[in-house]
Amino acid sequence: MSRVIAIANQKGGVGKTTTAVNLSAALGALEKRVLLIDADPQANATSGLGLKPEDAGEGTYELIEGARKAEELIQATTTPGVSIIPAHLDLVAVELEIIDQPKREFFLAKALQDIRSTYDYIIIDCAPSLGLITLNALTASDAVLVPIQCEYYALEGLGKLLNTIKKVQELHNEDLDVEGLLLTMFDSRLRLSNQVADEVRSHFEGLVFETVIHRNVKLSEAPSHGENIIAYDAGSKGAENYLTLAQELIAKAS
Amino acid sequence: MSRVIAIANQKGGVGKTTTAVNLSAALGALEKRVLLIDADPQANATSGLGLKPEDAGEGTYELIEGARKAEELIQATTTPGVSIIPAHLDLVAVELEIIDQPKREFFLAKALQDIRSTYDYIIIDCAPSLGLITLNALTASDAVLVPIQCEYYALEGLGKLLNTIKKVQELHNEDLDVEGLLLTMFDSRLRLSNQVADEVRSHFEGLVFETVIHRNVKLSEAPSHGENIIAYDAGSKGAENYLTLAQELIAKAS
Ligand SMILES: Nc1ncnc2c1ncn2[C@@H]1O[C@H](COP(=O)(O)OP(=O)(O)OP(=O)(O)O)[C@@H](O)[C@H]1O
Ligand SMILES: Nc1ncnc2c1ncn2[C@@H]1O[C@H](COP(=O)(O)OP(=O)(O)OP(=O)(O)O)[C@@H](O)[C@H]1O
Ligand SMILES: [Mg+2]
Ligand SMILES: [Mg+2]
Repeated sequence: MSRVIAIANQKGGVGKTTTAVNLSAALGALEKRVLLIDADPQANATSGLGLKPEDAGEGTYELIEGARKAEELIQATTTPGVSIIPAHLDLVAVELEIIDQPKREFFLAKALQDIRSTYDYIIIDCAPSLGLITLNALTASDAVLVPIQCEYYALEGLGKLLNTIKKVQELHNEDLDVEGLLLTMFDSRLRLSNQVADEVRSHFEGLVFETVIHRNVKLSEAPSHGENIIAYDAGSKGAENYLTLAQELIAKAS
Repeated sequence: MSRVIAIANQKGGVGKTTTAVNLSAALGALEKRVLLIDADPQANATSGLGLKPEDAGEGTYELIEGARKAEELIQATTTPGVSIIPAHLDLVAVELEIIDQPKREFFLAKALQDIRSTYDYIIIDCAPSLGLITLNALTASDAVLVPIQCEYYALEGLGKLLNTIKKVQELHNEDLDVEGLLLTMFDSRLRLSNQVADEVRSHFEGLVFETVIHRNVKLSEAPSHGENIIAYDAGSKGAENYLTLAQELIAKAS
């Protein structure tokens, strides 16, 4: 059973990378074989798993372009059960390279065909945009997981994102599911947090994960040590939330 | 004296829109004539100033494309001293329209020539990307103001952004200054916040605004009422911080 999941939302700073890194680590801790693909030129997921983007060498750029086979680009990480295809700052250039090519949305899907069966989960961290790299990620995926920050501006973009997902389903990937909407940076003391959470649950009934990721400073400290939350502080609220999310994801699949 | 300032940083969720909206409102409160241009397809600055993006009609798309004169696209807002050219969800399409055209980075600069002298400040809110719309904004600007969230991932992208600004200065706009680096969402109780602030100040001495924007829930509540922070809660820490920032900006210019 291999499931490819894109972590996407064009709104910035909603917790895409934090979810990609820590969900991968949690799935690894639960004995799943995980590959994380960093599809964001900022390369935050690459550094969040302890690699230095400037030293990481070849990665997602070569993967999409087709210059290298996927298995040649996979690197080990210090996180049990998790491998990575890193991003490089030049990744943004691949959009201009493939923009005029036929079937430009399918480059990543094609590149992943041979390695899908090696992993239980392939997690793709996307940039805050709906450009060609993100479209490639959505076309290559079985499902999309949408982190939603419990703030007002984060609500505004949701309709547009779900429209884009519908278009991808119609044009490029009819099997694309919505894995779920994940409430992030939830602070139960704030009225705004509770209002946004209630609104998302009432508008998108059935699509929202039971697990809510609470605001937890340990989650924002961990990347500065190049560690995922389980390695950094396994007893923290953040580690607990992402382990629960991983269990919910696994239970859904069976 | 007219100064065009782009609010830019490819890292998502660092406070670009919050700064664009509330700095504009603060400058307006200090009797300056301000135009806000929403150059982000998410159209958060448009709704932050109380307009509905789906009803806003023509705006930044027509401005960049050259279909309309700038003065035909300017709308009033309920914020004293502040007018707006709104964004529409289709704005993202303009990148594909101008990508093959000569001098594609100069469309916005050309469109603003006639109206610059009408305003003391023109503030451009950018998307979390370094694509063609943001390049147009940097080419059209006298200076760029970079919000930096006091978090680890926000530090990582800084080097790349400053490189991009250097390239724009060399290729398209030699007069482009760095107006300053603005520390945002600072929480004095958090060790991480203080570490990041110290690191930015030591690495970029002389470029960092004295004013620091503190984390303040009122700033994230205001947009859900379509209000800027001064209208929403003039006595809040957020309103105080943005008024101080506006004063610091005005003092720098003289
Ligand atoms: N639950 C949380 N509690 C506290 N801090 C968090 C939480 N989730 C994320 N953060 C912090 O918030 C910031 C934004 O998160 P992150 O970078 O993961 O978002 P993103 O959606 O990947 O951003 P981008 O749009 O730039 O890719 C980071 O500094 C991160 O450490
Ligand atoms: N100083 C602050 N205190 C509390 N909340 C804040 C502050 N500044 C911004 N916010 C909130 O944090 C979130 C991110 O801010 P904002 O949307 O302005 O960032 P952005 O850089 O414009 O994001 P994007 O990259 O998506 O354009 C918003 O929900 C906003 O209300
Ligand atoms: Mg990210
Ligand atoms: Mg914004």
